[in-house]
Amino acid sequence: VLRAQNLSKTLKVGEVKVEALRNVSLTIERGEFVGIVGPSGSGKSTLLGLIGGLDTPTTGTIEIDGVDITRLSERKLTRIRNEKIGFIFQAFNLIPTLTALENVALPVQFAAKRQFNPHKRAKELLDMFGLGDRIHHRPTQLSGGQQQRVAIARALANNPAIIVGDEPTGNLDSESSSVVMEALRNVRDTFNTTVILVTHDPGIAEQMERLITLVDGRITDEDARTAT
Amino acid sequence: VLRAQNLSKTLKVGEVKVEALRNVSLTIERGEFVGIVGPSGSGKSTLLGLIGGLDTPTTGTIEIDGVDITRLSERKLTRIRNEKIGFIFQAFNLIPTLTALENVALPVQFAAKRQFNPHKRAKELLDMFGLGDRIHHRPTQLSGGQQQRVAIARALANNPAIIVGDEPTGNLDSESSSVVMEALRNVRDTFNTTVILVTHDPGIAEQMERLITLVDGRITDEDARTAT
Ligand SMILES: Nc1ncnc2c1ncn2[C@@H]1O[C@H](COP(=O)(O)OP(=O)(O)OP(=O)(O)O)[C@@H](O)[C@H]1O
Ligand SMILES: Nc1ncnc2c1ncn2[C@@H]1O[C@H](COP(=O)(O)OP(=O)(O)OP(=O)(O)O)[C@@H](O)[C@H]1O
Ligand SMILES: [Mg+2]
Ligand SMILES: [Mg+2]
Repeated sequence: VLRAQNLSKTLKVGEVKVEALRNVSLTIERGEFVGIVGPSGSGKSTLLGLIGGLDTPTTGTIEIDGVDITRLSERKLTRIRNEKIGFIFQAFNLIPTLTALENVALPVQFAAKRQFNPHKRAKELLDMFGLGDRIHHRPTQLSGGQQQRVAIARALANNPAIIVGDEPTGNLDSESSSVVMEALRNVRDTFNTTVILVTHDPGIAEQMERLITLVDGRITDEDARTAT
Repeated sequence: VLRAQNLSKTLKVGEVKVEALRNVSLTIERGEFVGIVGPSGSGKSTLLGLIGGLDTPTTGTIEIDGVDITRLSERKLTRIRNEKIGFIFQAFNLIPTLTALENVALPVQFAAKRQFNPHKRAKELLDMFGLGDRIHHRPTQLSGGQQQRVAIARALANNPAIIVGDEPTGNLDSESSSVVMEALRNVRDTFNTTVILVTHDPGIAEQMERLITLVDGRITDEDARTAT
């Protein structure tokens, strides 16, 4: 479902060049449950931003279901982002003026073909993550882990084909983490959703079926393994 | 060094009241290495905000070195916050228009009695955390874990008597986490700094010498134990 070839991303800080990603290639099939691990600063968020269609590479291509998203019009790309990809940001990126319910309902309201009643769908997801009594809170009225769970619910809202999560359990206790991982396994088993998670947590990494390791912007290790 | 008595914090969302903290009392001595644990939403960040002088309780008192900080003028409180307390925010709260170096130097520049050369002190701390080649990057030009380390360096900058950290390793890989914990143990052993950390990471919790557990805004468990 996802094929990245020779991805490089170079950023500039004043005169200095930072090579955040160097010649990264990978292929992920439909329904895979993949972890991306590596040291802080190794390029994981940069890679996720590219495969999630939120950023463009300096060189290289990214195909989602055979379509090269680096060549699409902004309008077509926006539609793929809304319908095919659910993205969980490392810093959550919730809309501060909207409540938890409105934040999760938003992508459902924007969907070209309506699958769900937006507020009903949002309430169900927030209930699943234990936030039923927080649905009218705005992000600043939520704890860090509550904001993270709202961001996760939002990514699941349109039942997208691909879930991309950037350290989705970083602010969660073990109980909340289990609920999140359970939900992700569930959508994968039910809908064959592809799940790609960046994590620093060994406990999460060992639940993934395949691990890709990034160091200094390169893939250094790919180990296909079966989670126990 | 720190005594909280009967702290309660009630927040309002429209007509609904949320009791984030309910009658919390605790005493922490100079040089203690304390962990605060508990489920997401249990009141940990709220408690830290109160003991760090960043927020005021609905009822109750907080004494730092015998001074009730809930009764101080803003000017006196600001000075205590700058000189006595180093605070690491769950969401980092770096100044987006300043570089890493400037962010870390800032509290040193504001100190009433100058202990260090601000930029030299900032560079040393950033080097210690592996960010020597990122000192001129602004927060948006840093990875999540790099921003977190800048926030930690900033908290250490004035060599404060009390370090208060809200999930300081949540975005860090195990290597960077070890460097951070090493640095915190170091200042405690060298200067008898009091270190209070909120964490969801059992690996960090087991390194603390005492654990306080919060559930639903109350302390449910206090276990003084020696870290192995
Ligand atoms: N806008 C930018 N300009 C310059 N350099 C950047 C920018 N964004 C990121 N970088 C650098 O690119 C590298 C990769 O960043 P990235 O955010 O992808 O790391 P990461 O693996 O997600 O790290 P973490 O685990 O800490 O979140 C880092 O060294 C970072 O300093
Ligand atoms: N400004 C606010 N208005 C209303 N309720 C709030 C506000 N800030 C926090 N809360 C609520 O107070 C409770 C405690 O929040 P707090 O941020 O202290 O939790 P926490 O223990 O730090 O959680 P986490 O581990 O997820 O960071 C939460 O249930 C949260 O929804
Ligand atoms: Mg990252
Ligand atoms: Mg918190």
